Amino acid sequence: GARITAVANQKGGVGKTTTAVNLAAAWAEAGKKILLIDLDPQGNASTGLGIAPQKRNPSAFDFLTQGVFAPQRTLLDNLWVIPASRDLNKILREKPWRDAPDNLLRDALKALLLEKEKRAAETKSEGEASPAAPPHLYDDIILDCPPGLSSLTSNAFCAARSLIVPLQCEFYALEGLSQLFQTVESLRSSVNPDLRIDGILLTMADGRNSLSEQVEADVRAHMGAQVYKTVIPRNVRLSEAPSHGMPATLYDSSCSGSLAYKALAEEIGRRRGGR
Amino acid sequence: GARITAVANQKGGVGKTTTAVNLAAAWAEAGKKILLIDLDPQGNASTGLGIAPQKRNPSAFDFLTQGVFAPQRTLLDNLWVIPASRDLNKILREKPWRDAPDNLLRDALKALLLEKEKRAAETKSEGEASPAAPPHLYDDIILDCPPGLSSLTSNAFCAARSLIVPLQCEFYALEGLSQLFQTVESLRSSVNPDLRIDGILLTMADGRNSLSEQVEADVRAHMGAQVYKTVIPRNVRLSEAPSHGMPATLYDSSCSGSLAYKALAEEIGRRRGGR
Ligand SMILES: Nc1ncnc2c1ncn2[C@@H]1O[C@H](COP(=O)(O)OP(=O)(O)OP(=O)(O)O)[C@@H](O)[C@H]1O
Ligand SMILES: Nc1ncnc2c1ncn2[C@@H]1O[C@H](COP(=O)(O)OP(=O)(O)OP(=O)(O)O)[C@@H](O)[C@H]1O
Ligand SMILES: [Mg+2]
Ligand SMILES: [Mg+2]
Repeated sequence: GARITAVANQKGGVGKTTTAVNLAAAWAEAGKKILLIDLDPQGNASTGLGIAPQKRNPSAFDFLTQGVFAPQRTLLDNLWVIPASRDLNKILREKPWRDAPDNLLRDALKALLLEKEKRAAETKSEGEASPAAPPHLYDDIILDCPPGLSSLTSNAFCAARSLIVPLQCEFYALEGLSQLFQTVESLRSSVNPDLRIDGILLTMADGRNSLSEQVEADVRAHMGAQVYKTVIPRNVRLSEAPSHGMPATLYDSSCSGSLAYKALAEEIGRRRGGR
Repeated sequence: GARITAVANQKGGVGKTTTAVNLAAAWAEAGKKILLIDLDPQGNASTGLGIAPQKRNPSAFDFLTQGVFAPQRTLLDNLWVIPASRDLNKILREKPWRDAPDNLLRDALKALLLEKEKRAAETKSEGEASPAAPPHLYDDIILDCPPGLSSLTSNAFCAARSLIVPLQCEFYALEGLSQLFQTVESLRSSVNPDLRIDGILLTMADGRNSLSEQVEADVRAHMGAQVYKTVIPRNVRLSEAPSHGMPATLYDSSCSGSLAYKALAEEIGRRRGGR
């Protein structure tokens, strides 16, 4: 079945969405079938993949609360997205979801799997992956998480096997890491023993800036092999692409940002043993 | 009494903490007595004001939940801080706070005011503002909000009269604004009719970058006078200062970032009628 990867860091603005969108796109361009689920009420990943704000119905909220699974196409054939909108804030604020355990997403994905397996056994002709292909027909499912440690992020941690942590090369960004690791540890022992940190990704690195260099040196010294070799440089093309509703790998495939995300896609593939 | 100002934007990494810390410092250096309350479990503002992680007890969590009011000194005489630590996450996750209405902070501030007024009437010798000066002896109280629209941010919106919205000159940053304004509107009509948007602050502006210029032009065209004339430039000194545990206005008072925050402090003072 599909491997579920969460892209998360409670610190804001560190490149979670930029990483989720461009890693998904790089894998899709390499032939993998990818589903991105946007779990941020701001809906930045949905925008970055070209889904207009008024076209986000049904959304991730409908999937988590009612199991309505309706991925939408993006400009890339192999990349589908379940968009997000402001109704996701209801999960944080309104009953019954406010009191629900953090496994809404995990259960919605599981229920879908069971339904499809039942149907596949009946018809044996599943063959061609339909637009709303069931989760097990995707190679990878990527979850873009909002900032903070709300229940939207814990839902992602409960459903995921792997966690990619983008880390901006800035001083404040280092602070939140220990809280994040603590949260992962406590969820691993309570609800999801499969969850493990896939790697830490240095983002917005600027070789001319001594603070950036210092943060990178510090993180590599402390985290060693958990830090990806690939570093994402600060590159304005990465921040321009969303205004055109496409990943940077499509908007400008040879810019330094796109090349870095393609290198990251390959590095993660190798680290996972070529899968 | 003190004017309470929240610095908030659900979008992450837009300069909320950098603005709260440096605006507070600029006002303190100009002679105002300022209290900063850190409402972010990451505790970045506490770090930026030099409070070591193991010295944050009692914290904002203790103030919101038990009324324990113990501001700490900073390197600036007129600037005090109530630090934050990871226990603030409990307000989002654990009972009874998870189900509490969003007025924990407002009620804690009110209770304090009543107690001091009672005591002042009894002793008449309040005179010298003690380190834990009651809220009404501060000119301004500044609230640094976490990213997202959790109950920590709504607590700030319930307690505050003014709201400053830092807006990074980036495409994704524009997306969340309408949700933020909607949230403000609904809280204004339900719990806090005094809340009004003081202004939108453009941050990390980069004159050499056409996207940054375009975002600034767009925001001024749509928001008009709500946008401060002062723009905060991208300036690495602003991101270096926190690693020294001090505001940039102290770390490097003549860098472009510090000068911009001092200009902002004056502009807001003028807009509020010299107060
Ligand atoms: N390597 C980069 N170079 C230049 N700009 C970047 C880079 N990565 C991200 N950005 C820009 O920086 C801003 C923050 O990135 P992004 O929105 O991806 O972070 P995030 O962690 O998802 O934020 P949030 O916490 O709000 O979800 C965006 O405007 C984005 O376009
Ligand atoms: N004008 C600026 N120039 C350069 N760097 C800046 C500027 N303003 C903020 N920064 C840096 O950018 C990063 C994000 O800023 P900051 O942490 O203040 O944003 P925030 O909105 O408080 O983030 P969060 O959403 O996580 O609370 C920090 O590392 C900070 O040092
Ligand atoms: Mg994001
Ligand atoms: Mg902050």
